[in-house]
Amino acid sequence: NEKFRSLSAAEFFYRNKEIAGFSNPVRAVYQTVRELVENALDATDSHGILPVIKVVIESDVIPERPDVYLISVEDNGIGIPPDNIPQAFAQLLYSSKYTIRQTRGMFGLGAKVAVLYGQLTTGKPVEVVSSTINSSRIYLFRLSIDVKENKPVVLHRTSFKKESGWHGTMVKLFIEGDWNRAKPKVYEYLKRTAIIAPYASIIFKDPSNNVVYFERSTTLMPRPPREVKPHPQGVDIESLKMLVQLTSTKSLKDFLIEEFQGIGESTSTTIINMVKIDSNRDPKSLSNEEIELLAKTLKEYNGFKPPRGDHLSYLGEEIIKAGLKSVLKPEFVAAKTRRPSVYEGHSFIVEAGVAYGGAIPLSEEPILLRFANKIPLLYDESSDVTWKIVEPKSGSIKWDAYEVKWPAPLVILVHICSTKVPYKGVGKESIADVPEIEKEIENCVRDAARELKAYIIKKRKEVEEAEK
Amino acid sequence: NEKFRSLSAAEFFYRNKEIAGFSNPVRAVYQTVRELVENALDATDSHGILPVIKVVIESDVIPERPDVYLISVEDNGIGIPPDNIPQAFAQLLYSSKYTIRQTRGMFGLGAKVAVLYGQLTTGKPVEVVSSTINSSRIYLFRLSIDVKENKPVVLHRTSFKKESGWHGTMVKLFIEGDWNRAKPKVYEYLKRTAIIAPYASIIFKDPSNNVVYFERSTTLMPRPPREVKPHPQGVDIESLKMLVQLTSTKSLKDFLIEEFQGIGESTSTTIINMVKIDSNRDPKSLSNEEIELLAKTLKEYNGFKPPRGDHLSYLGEEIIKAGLKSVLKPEFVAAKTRRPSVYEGHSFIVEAGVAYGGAIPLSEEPILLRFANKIPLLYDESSDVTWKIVEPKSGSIKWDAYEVKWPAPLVILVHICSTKVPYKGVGKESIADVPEIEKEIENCVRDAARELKAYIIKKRKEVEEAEK
Ligand SMILES: Nc1ncnc2c1ncn2[C@@H]1O[C@H](COP(=O)(O)OP(=O)(O)OP(=O)(O)O)[C@@H](O)[C@H]1O
Ligand SMILES: Nc1ncnc2c1ncn2[C@@H]1O[C@H](COP(=O)(O)OP(=O)(O)OP(=O)(O)O)[C@@H](O)[C@H]1O
Ligand SMILES: [Mg+2]
Ligand SMILES: [Mg+2]
Repeated sequence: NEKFRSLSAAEFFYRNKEIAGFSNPVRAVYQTVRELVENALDATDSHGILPVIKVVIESDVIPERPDVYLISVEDNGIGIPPDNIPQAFAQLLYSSKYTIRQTRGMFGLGAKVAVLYGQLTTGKPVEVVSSTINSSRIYLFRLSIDVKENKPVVLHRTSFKKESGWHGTMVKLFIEGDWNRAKPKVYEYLKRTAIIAPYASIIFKDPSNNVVYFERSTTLMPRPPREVKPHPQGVDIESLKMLVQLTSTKSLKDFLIEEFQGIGESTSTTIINMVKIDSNRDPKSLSNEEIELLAKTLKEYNGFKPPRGDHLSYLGEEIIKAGLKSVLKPEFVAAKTRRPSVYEGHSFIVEAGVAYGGAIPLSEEPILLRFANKIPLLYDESSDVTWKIVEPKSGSIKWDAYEVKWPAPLVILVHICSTKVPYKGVGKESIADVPEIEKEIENCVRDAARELKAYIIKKRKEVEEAEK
Repeated sequence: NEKFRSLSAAEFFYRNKEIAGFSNPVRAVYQTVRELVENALDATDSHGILPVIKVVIESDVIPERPDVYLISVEDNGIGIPPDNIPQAFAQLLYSSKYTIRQTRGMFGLGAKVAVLYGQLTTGKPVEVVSSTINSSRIYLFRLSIDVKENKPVVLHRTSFKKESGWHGTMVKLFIEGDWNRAKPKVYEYLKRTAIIAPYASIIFKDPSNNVVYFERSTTLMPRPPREVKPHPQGVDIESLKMLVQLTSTKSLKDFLIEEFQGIGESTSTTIINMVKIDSNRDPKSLSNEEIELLAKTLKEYNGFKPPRGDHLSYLGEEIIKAGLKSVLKPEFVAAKTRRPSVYEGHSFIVEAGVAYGGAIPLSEEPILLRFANKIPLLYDESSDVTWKIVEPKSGSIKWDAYEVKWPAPLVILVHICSTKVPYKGVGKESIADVPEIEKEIENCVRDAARELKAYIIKKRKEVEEAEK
């Protein structure tokens, strides 16, 4: 007889930690560092704070367990209110980033899966110290996760008066790992973070006591991303039902104007005439059939103002070119930031850079640097939609049409920013094949490749001239 | 001010359907078919029933919505009791497969994510008809998912007296999809299912009204997989705590013998002496430190009986060779089924086949056919740990050492069966880099490759002889 039962979210990720990127002790070190660093960056640059982040990995922290490391990450961010700390670190699917705003975090899982992995491999709780900007106290918690119930177990809680103006968060947890194999990935991650967030200062001390100071190269920070309303294009039936449930508007006309970006008085009237519903109807009185018709109409109508991108935080062509130049010392760089596009109600901006020649080594394939919401993506390159586009053999881009012959000295940087990045997995390593995004990435890389082609042709002409 | 909140599992997968394989309308058709077919196969062959599965995809089922299809899958399996049907199809993380037994399903998500995707793209409920083997009634439900609460909404329930001996399940749901692009993948999936489950009969009718009958080629079924206890090797602290909570044994000695496979009286005594805990201690009286010590000791002890594989359902070398021969018409086939190994308390068996020459076309890379628990894996090949091993340029296997020169006519089949397949993602398309599994796959492919090498050398000698 089949035994049916349900799992909590904590049990699900406990049983299937590979799904969250914790597939082996090498990856576990990398994943723990990147989840904590991404939280630290979200707590700083999304709030206009110049990030100062300290990362420490120590070995030999538990007798007779040489494979266990203590990982600590500290930031000068906005901190976490004490009432939210237990759930933030010990209840899966709990987050402050479930809004329509461009943040690195989006799942409400990262910190918790690291804590869970630490707990199941070492039995140790996580320690969190935090203080918000206006708070007069600093709070310290030691927490573990009640896996069956998916709720926090507060093992220790204390607080002390804040003497200084410190604000921020420090997270310390023990995990079983393999530092020697993880080392190159962790260093690569921090280096690429420095490229994409040149205003961040990161201090890293590794288990051999090496200290590396990734010092900020600018104090210029991009404007922080803003929270926005959904764009009506591609809004589905379910989210429309949820918006109807949550709205405080009292008429369908106001509902359309207030709950969406890009719908003004006249567009609202146009849509209402298309669905033939009274504009004064209380949105909560709409039947399921009416909501389905409204979803279908919003999806098919193509008269909306295009999605805005001013709530998104992108790099811009100058920063991309400067970053590629300083790191790669190429002969040529080009960059392109596309206008905003939209998929499923979420605006997104694709930007790309190409760097060619100079100190870049020859290779049979382009070197691809992928970023999403300013997160470096290092694993799963070949399942990423971007690789599908740029890879030389069967990719959508035929490189010889751009005068690139393999082996070639070519680096391609691609950055996608959006209020929702469609990652393939919870471990945030590759981007899914979403048609609108695939099209934009291809067009963006082609834009930059066209400049490269012009340069290669010009160079070749110069060489031919010189030979005459 | 940051707004913290929690999500239900349904909300999480609603917001992040790419994580479950529903990244675009092409993939959605494929994913819906495969999730339902895998449920049908689990309900039949895991219970000794020769599977008869009918799959129908119809178009033009909703006026003015040419992109919506009605997908129906019917099986002659064990059926679902009426009390479990609502949660089985409309509550995420609900399953009868959360046991230690080799099944295709493992997450408690597949059917629900398909229902959720159908609901958000078409607004339509799922219809389920089912009757268990001994039941005198057939039950019909129409269900939708309350996304916010992750619980079923029963829109309609009825039942009728069963006149015949019918037992099984039929699932019907509407989804937005792209049949034309999904078609080759769906057909490939059904073909490969026929290779790996030659005892199953599958009838498929597609939107053009083509009917394809994948008739069973044998009535010989492998022995159904059995549920087993965990193997003590690699048991972690958290699962040890859970076993302690659930056990009805009253002494540590009995706990070790009863709750694990591979531990008898003498091994139990040995372990108890290593941890220096009284063998009569009630397991529920163990402190956290004692459980951690026990977990560490179980992990490091290497005197356990090796994991059994007789609860696993593998193909065997004859079936693999027969399958490759009949489908590919090669010049040469070899196959190897490895002995059982274990990772994190789960036994697993790797089997591989190579087919060479004959009707196989030349290619710069091997054609890789991947299977896990008798599920064909079609997507994300390049992020699968198996591809990392066999790919010609930088894979772990240097093919020229086996006399294979590219381009070559080579097909490699790899099948992993386990009580837990470590998929990289909820969409079950590629296998994660688990060190124990990676090692076994490499050794298994090498075993088969060695036979290929001997064949190629022998053929070359015959040719050289003939030329003299
Ligand atoms: N260093 C930090 N500073 C401030 N807040 C933090 C910090 N780390 C975590 N948090 C808070 O805890 C929440 C949970 O973090 P967690 O990493 O688990 O999820 P997330 O970042 O929201 O999403 P994701 O799973 O995609 O990382 C965050 O949403 C944030 O509110
Ligand atoms: N055709 C079927 N016949 C019998 N039982 C079924 C059938 N389809 C679904 N079920 C039952 O419903 C449960 C939920 O199915 P679902 O596909 O959502 O999860 P699963 O198969 O357990 O795991 P996975 O997410 O990996 O597929 C199954 O565990 C099984 O008990
Ligand atoms: Mg996070
Ligand atoms: Mg299933």
